[in-house]
Amino acid sequence: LIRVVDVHKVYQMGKVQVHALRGVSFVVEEGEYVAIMGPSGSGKSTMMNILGCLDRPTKGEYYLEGQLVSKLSDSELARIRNRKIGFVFQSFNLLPRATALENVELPLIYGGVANRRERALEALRKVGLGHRYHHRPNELSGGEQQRVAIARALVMNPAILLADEPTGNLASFQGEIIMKIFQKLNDEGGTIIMVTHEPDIARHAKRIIHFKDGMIDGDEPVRER
Amino acid sequence: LIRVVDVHKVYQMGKVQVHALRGVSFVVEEGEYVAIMGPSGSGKSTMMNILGCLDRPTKGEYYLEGQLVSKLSDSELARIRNRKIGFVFQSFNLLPRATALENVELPLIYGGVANRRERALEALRKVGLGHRYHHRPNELSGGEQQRVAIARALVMNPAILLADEPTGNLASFQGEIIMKIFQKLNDEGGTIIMVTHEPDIARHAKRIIHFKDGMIDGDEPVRER
Ligand SMILES: Nc1ncnc2c1ncn2[C@@H]1O[C@H](COP(=O)(O)OP(=O)(O)OP(=O)(O)O)[C@@H](O)[C@H]1O
Ligand SMILES: Nc1ncnc2c1ncn2[C@@H]1O[C@H](COP(=O)(O)OP(=O)(O)OP(=O)(O)O)[C@@H](O)[C@H]1O
Ligand SMILES: [Mg+2]
Ligand SMILES: [Mg+2]
Repeated sequence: LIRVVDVHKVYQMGKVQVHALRGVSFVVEEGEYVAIMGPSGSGKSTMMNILGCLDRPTKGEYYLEGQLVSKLSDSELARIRNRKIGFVFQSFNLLPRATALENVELPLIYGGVANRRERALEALRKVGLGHRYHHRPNELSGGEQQRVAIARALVMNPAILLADEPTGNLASFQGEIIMKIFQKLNDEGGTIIMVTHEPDIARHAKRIIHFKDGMIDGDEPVRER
Repeated sequence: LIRVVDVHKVYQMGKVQVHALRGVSFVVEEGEYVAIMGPSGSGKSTMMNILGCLDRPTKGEYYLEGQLVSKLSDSELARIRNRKIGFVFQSFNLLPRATALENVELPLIYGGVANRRERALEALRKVGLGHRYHHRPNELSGGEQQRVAIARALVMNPAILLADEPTGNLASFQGEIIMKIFQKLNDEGGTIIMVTHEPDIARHAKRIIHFKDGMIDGDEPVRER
């Protein structure tokens, strides 16, 4: 399903080059549940942005469902991002002037889906935010914004969920509610790749890939689930 | 040092009222090290904003060093915020167009302190970011932005440190480096109030206050440090 071959990412800052990814290769099969861990600054979000078709590698190939992503047009990429991939950003990335409900409705509008309001409301209720649907991001707590971002990523029932630190602002019982939602998506055949720095959250996955200094530093199955 | 008496906070949203704090009272003595825990949406950040003199309660009193904060003028509040209180925001609140170095220099400029560049660079080195001082926030990872916010809060060597989820984006060994810095500040007599959802981080404090639905739901010393 997902195949990354010798991917590099260099950020050019004036004369200085920042090597965020230095040759990363791995495969994730359909239906896998993978956690990505590693120190701050090790390249995890950079990798997730490439997997989510939001950024392109400087070097190396990324194949999604056997297709070379670099060969796809912008409109094909946009269609894949809307139909196939749900993305939870580390910084939430909510529209500041839209309510929680409008933010979750957005992918449904883009995808031309019917019954948007009910489906968006249902997604918010699942993450415990039915009572805050009319709040804008600056009228929500940190963990509430995060959960709006999770509801938005799940509302199209994506084949692939990419979640970057989805529980960083949630107390443990609320993090567990999110993990139950993720497990259900995985049980139904969805593929999940989740960045986390919390071992208790990573243990919900079936495989952990470790990043360090822009490279893979370990890749093992999760034993104690 | 810090005394909160029956504090309420109501957010007025059109006709709807959101009761974020419903009568909170507690005392924190000078030199204490307190962790605040509780579910997402329980009022922790709202409380921190009031403690940091960034927002006023709807009802109730807040005494800082024996002075009723509501009686202080805006310029007195600004002076207290600059000289006495270091604040790490849950959403970092960095100036987007300034570099990491310029962000950490800001309190030193405001406070008219000499040797700003060296002191700001030293604060960044302590949190492991000497190599990223010239990056703007959108050229930094999530955990790096968080550490810039920590460096900025500590650079004036504040008497009171208010940190809202300071390690939410850091791998455990990097979180431990931040905990060592906080412990040193506390050893030197500084007062620390830290919001966290991670029990391993809360255990570094000496007392835990639990929030639930805008009220205090528990207040106990940390046994196993
Ligand atoms: N400006 C605002 N207008 C309306 N409601 C608000 C506003 N800011 C916060 N709230 C609401 O007040 C409640 C408390 O928010 P607060 O940010 O204090 O929670 P928190 O304990 O810090 O949560 P988290 O752990 O998710 O950061 C939340 O339910 C939130 O929706
Ligand atoms: N736009 C950019 N320009 C320059 N450097 C960047 C940019 N974005 C990220 N970087 C750098 O690339 C490195 C990797 O960043 P990335 O966001 O992928 O790390 P991360 O593993 O997600 O970290 P965290 O756990 O803190 O979120 C970091 O050191 C960061 O400073
Ligand atoms: Mg990241
Ligand atoms: Mg908060």
